[in-house]
Amino acid sequence: EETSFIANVVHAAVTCKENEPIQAIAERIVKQSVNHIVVIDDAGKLSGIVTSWDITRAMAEGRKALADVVTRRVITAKIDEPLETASKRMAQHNISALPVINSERKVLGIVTSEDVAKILGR
Amino acid sequence: EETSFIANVVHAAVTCKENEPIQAIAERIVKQSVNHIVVIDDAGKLSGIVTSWDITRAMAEGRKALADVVTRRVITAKIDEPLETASKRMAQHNISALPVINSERKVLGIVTSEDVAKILGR
Ligand SMILES: C[S@@+](CC[C@H](N)C(=O)[O-])C[C@H]1O[C@@H](n2cnc3c(N)ncnc32)[C@H](O)[C@@H]1O
Ligand SMILES: C[S@@+](CC[C@H](N)C(=O)[O-])C[C@H]1O[C@@H](n2cnc3c(N)ncnc32)[C@H](O)[C@@H]1O
Repeated sequence: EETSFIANVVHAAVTCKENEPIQAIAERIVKQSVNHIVVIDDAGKLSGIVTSWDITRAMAEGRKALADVVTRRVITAKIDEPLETASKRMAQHNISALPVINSERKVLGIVTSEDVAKILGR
Repeated sequence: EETSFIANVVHAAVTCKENEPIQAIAERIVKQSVNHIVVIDDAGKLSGIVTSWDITRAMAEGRKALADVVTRRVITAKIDEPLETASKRMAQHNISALPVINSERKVLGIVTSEDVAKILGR
């Protein structure tokens, strides 16, 4: 097996801005059929991540504002790193996606555990 | 690389019954830190699946009853099949988990794309 890199599996991230209501984020998750929404600022830089798990937590805890459920300390990946390293990082943190960013924290895309699992089934 | 089987990665499924309120399911997803809840009947047999994605859809569409969001036609796996086959099935249906059942549809556990991704990072 030759080594896969993030560049081989990364795809466009579905994004949102800080000031969007939770309802709009929930609708985007459903419409785009994804579990992860990357929060970006006006320059396209990473400012957080919100997932269907976070929306579920908002419902479970009766929280209404996006700022209450967004994860700020985001675990990320670089475009040129081996997929194996990124998989280990997801496993270590019990997370199912890594936004891919450049050295200026601009969001280039996202890699999910579903993308990685597809490699095994190739 | 030797072949992995479902038996090597299956783990206990977090379950619920048909008559539980959506709020209780949302709380279980958060408390157990999972994305997939397998719906079982009183004999422990498979009757559906509900995920954090479905809870997000309930919020997006203002649905209140579990019966409105549960997925009934569940794609499953068998304990003795190769993991590669199961990975292909998840990719084909764009889903991130497979309840593992026996010939009587009793739920033995679950395999997620996160479990499969961990194999790559091993
Ligand atoms: C800890 S996981 C538990 C459930 C499941 N393993 C999953 O990934 O959905 C759920 C939490 O992880 C957070 N999360 C997802 N991807 C993340 C990432 N790349 N960096 C930091 N947190 C992340 C989500 O915002 C959510 O609060
Ligand atoms: C089509 S996926 C799209 C988002 C993402 N790929 C994921 O799996 O969460 C979301 C839907 O798949 C359904 N689903 C998850 N696992 C399933 C399974 N094993 N069989 C049938 N449907 C399943 C969920 O109930 C939910 O309605």
